[in-house]
Amino acid sequence: MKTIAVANQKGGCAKTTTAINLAAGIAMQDKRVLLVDLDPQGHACLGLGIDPNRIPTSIYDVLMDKDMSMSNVIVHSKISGLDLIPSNFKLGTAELDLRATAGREMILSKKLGLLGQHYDYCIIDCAPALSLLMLNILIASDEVIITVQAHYYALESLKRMLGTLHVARKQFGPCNVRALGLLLTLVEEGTVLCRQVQQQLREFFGSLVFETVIHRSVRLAESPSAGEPVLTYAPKDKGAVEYRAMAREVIERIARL
Amino acid sequence: MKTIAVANQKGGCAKTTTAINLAAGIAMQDKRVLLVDLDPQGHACLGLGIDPNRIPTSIYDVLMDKDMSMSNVIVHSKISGLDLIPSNFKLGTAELDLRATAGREMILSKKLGLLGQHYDYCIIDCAPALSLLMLNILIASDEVIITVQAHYYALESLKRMLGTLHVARKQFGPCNVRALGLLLTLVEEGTVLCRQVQQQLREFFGSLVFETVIHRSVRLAESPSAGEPVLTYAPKDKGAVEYRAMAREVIERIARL
Ligand SMILES: Nc1ncnc2c1ncn2[C@@H]1O[C@H](COP(=O)(O)OP(=O)(O)OP(=O)(O)O)[C@@H](O)[C@H]1O
Ligand SMILES: Nc1ncnc2c1ncn2[C@@H]1O[C@H](COP(=O)(O)OP(=O)(O)OP(=O)(O)O)[C@@H](O)[C@H]1O
Ligand SMILES: [Mg+2]
Ligand SMILES: [Mg+2]
Repeated sequence: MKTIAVANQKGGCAKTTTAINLAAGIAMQDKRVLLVDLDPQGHACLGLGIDPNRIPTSIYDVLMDKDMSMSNVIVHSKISGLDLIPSNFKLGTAELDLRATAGREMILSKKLGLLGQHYDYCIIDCAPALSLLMLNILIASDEVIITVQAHYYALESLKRMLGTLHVARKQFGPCNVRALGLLLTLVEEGTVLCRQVQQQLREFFGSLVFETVIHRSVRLAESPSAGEPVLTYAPKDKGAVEYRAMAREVIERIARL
Repeated sequence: MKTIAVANQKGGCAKTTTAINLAAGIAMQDKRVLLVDLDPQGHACLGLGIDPNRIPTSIYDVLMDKDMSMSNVIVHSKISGLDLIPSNFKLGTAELDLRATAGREMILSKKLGLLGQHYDYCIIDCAPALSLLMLNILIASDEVIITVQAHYYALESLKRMLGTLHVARKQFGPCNVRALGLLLTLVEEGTVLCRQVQQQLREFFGSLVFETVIHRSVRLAESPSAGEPVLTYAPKDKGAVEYRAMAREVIERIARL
């Protein structure tokens, strides 16, 4: 199983939208995919039509209770081949609740490791924060996709995010996480700002920047209210075309590693 | 001094953009304003042209060191009447560092209280999280402005945010924080989604929703790279007009309380 986190401390740069559509895009290529929601907002659940306030158990219980496994909380989505580990507001206290647990940064990695070969890919949707939970994610992941809005604040947060990957690899033995790529999201073709930021990113980071670029599209903002990825909500929309291309590019990049 | 937090757990809904332009808008009406950056990303600093990596001391030192006061770390901005309490990445560990401190949820309120009547308004820019730091902010604030992007995920997070205000008031004696209003941000007039969400908000929350609505405007995304609020970067732009109107509406709402 290949574990890929979709992360960025910057809020609102389409982490959840990317995690859902990437997971669905890979599942639609006949792979078995597990999407793990590690944001207390529970938006990856909402985006797949699952109400985070009605789930009996969640990722919080798996992290806190040593007898609870991932398979105890799995929910099947409407997309064949795509399962979900849900989260809800309880995850908000995990940071303080886990502080006294031995090996607290390894819990997620251990629990995912027990899933064995049930899934080909595991995609993790992250909250906009650099925290103990994020450390758990970086140790549990093989790769990280960093979503970057083509704006000024996002560039600043990107430097911090790449620095965090480096520190996590150096300080924690079992952490081998790599940046699989930087994905440009919410791009508006017509603005000088977007063109300048894109150019700066490609000049500075070269092939680390995905070829696929995700443009603003209102269908992407509408699809969560229908409880489905844009890939099934509006399959001919530009957003769906771009996320299908992105899923293919991710599979190719991993094959080339 | 009136303390107003700009908050929402949802990432990317223009908290920082609103905090900077509201603080500048009020300062430009001959009031003395202090902007406090309580996000480890340090974006309120960046948006005013101050490099968070070059500040010697920050809000983190004020929270952690009982001999350090707010006035020790104040930085003057280029806008007359507007001062800033900077933050940087160190704030990211405040959650775990403060856990063993007695009265940990009252620290911010106590330190702001020592500023006395130096300022007419204090505006706080919040990180996208419901945490111990957020609890500190809610106890220290008189009012909260919740920025809401007119999208589906934002509506869900709004319910959670309003619930948190209610819990904080009930559980912590010294907390009297109220929602001053809900500010619609990043609005795109042409889409059905934005119109529907706006309509739902006004029907459900009535006059709690600000009259002023902030539309998408590329100048608002450009102004942080110039290190200044849109009010001085592009004073005739629609974004500047709307944030000036917002500052007036905030002062009026507070006067009516
Ligand atoms: N390409 C796009 N075009 C238009 N809207 C988009 C696009 N991608 C995402 N959105 C919308 O923008 C908002 C932000 O996206 P999303 O919630 O996925 O970001 P996030 O990084 O997960 O946010 P958070 O930091 O709160 O977790 C959402 O309302 C989403 O529906
Ligand atoms: N009205 C607007 N029109 C266009 N762009 C905007 C507008 N408001 C904010 N932006 C841009 O959108 C992005 C998100 O805004 P901002 O960073 O202020 O949100 P935030 O809620 O503070 O995010 P975070 O959750 O990361 O703290 C920024 O790049 C900002 O420049
Ligand atoms: Mg998200
Ligand atoms: Mg911000």
